[in-house]
Amino acid sequence: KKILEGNLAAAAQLRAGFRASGTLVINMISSPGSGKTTLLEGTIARLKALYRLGGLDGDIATERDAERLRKAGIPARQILTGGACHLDSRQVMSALDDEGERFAGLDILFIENVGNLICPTSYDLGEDYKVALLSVTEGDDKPFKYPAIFSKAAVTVITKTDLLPYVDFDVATVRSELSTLRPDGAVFELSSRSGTGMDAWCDDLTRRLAGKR
Amino acid sequence: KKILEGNLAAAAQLRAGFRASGTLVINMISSPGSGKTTLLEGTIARLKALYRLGGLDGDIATERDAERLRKAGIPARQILTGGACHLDSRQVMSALDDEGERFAGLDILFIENVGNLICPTSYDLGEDYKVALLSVTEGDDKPFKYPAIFSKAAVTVITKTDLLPYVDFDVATVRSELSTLRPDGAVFELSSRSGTGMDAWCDDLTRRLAGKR
Ligand SMILES: Nc1nc2c(ncn2[C@@H]2O[C@H](COP(=O)(O)OP(=O)(O)OP(=O)(O)O)[C@@H](O)[C@H]2O)c(=O)[nH]1
Ligand SMILES: Nc1nc2c(ncn2[C@@H]2O[C@H](COP(=O)(O)OP(=O)(O)OP(=O)(O)O)[C@@H](O)[C@H]2O)c(=O)[nH]1
Ligand SMILES: [Mg+2]
Ligand SMILES: [Mg+2]
Ligand SMILES: [Zn+2]
Ligand SMILES: [Zn+2]
Repeated sequence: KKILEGNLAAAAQLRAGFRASGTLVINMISSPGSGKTTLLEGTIARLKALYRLGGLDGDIATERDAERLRKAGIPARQILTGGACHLDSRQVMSALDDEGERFAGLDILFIENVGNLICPTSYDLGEDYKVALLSVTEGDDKPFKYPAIFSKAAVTVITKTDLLPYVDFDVATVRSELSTLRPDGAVFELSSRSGTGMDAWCDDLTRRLAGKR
Repeated sequence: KKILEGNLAAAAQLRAGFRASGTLVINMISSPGSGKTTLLEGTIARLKALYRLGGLDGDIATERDAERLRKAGIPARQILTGGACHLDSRQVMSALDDEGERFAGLDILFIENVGNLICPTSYDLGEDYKVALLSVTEGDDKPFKYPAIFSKAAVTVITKTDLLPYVDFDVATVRSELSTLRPDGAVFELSSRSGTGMDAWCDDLTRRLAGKR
């Protein structure tokens, strides 16, 4: 409990800073391999000419995800958690302090959390909202099996829809479970590979950014 | 640290009990949706006529996985963790105490852990060995990104190989990362859907059971 309280103090400070700078901040949470980094690569390709984007990537080990985002053309920093299964707000704060000018004046900051559907849900990072990703290859039973994240996420993205023909995944069942857990939530279905659904996801981001300003 | 020490005491007791009864115990760990329950369904279909099998399923919510194993024809009990992202040995002990005779004299006990590649790695459940599952749809970068579980698992199963034609997954890269992290580890490639590779996985189980006796 003490840990979460300490996290909240730093999160509140971060949130105030993001409000002052008008930066939209998104905390992306999913199982390992649901497609967070790939979705960000596609999003960056579509939005980087219009907006100043930045990325923070949480992982246990390697710089692989931050490298992929830097290659996609935005400033990105890897936060190695030292074994912790989630990012916390102090790590975010010290990463941003370190980056200084490189991350100043961003329109949108994407925080890709550690691949884990459970613990990251409880740590506020000063974000505007959480985005949960659920890939069609993980099974259509996940919302009720992992209810906390799907209740707390304002947006759920169903990813890898190009694979629907090859797996048992009932989109209607998933949507009904999601609407039970989060009646006011938005749900997007997309494939980062084929591009289907990417426009609606990007439009939602720009709408939320305009809403924050 | 105190939590892990308490866990070890109960794990040692469990392990002694399993040795006395000659039960092979497997702790299955993966991301959510990598295919643990589906692999168990296929394994049960192939082995239940020859061996007395049992299942313990750890989850945050729902009885869905234990129901699937019971439907497959073995005694199975769901352990709801109350929000914890991993099973611990006291939960296993109290579940087995509760089940009593229903789980007595098993040849193989499968413990399907909570879907999470990180925290379950640190909790000894009295098992003979850990099995990590990695589905081809999660990406071929996972061993080095989540090194703890792939170092601690004596067996890694690469699942859903029927989907290889539709994803970027380099089996050779994964095998090379796995052999760096666990030089003495066994690796199986299989599809629970098509049945490819299931015989080698089942043969390995029966060999390890014979080895324990
Ligand atoms: N077919 C298909 N594959 C995809 C899609 N999106 C991602 N993938 C694949 O899914 C795997 C994992 O994608 P990542 O983007 O690395 O997943 P992640 O959520 O960032 O993974 P972690 O950061 O390790 O938690 C890779 O092999 C991707 O190529 C998609 O829309 N369609
Ligand atoms: N194509 C294909 N799909 C598979 C295979 N094995 C499992 N699946 C699918 O993958 C999804 C998840 O499978 P599960 O067995 O429920 O995964 P799990 O690891 O038990 O999931 P949790 O218990 O929630 O962590 C389901 O939609 C399965 O149908 C396979 O070999 N091939
Ligand atoms: Mg990633
Ligand atoms: Mg399961
Ligand atoms: Zn955790
Ligand atoms: Zn945990």
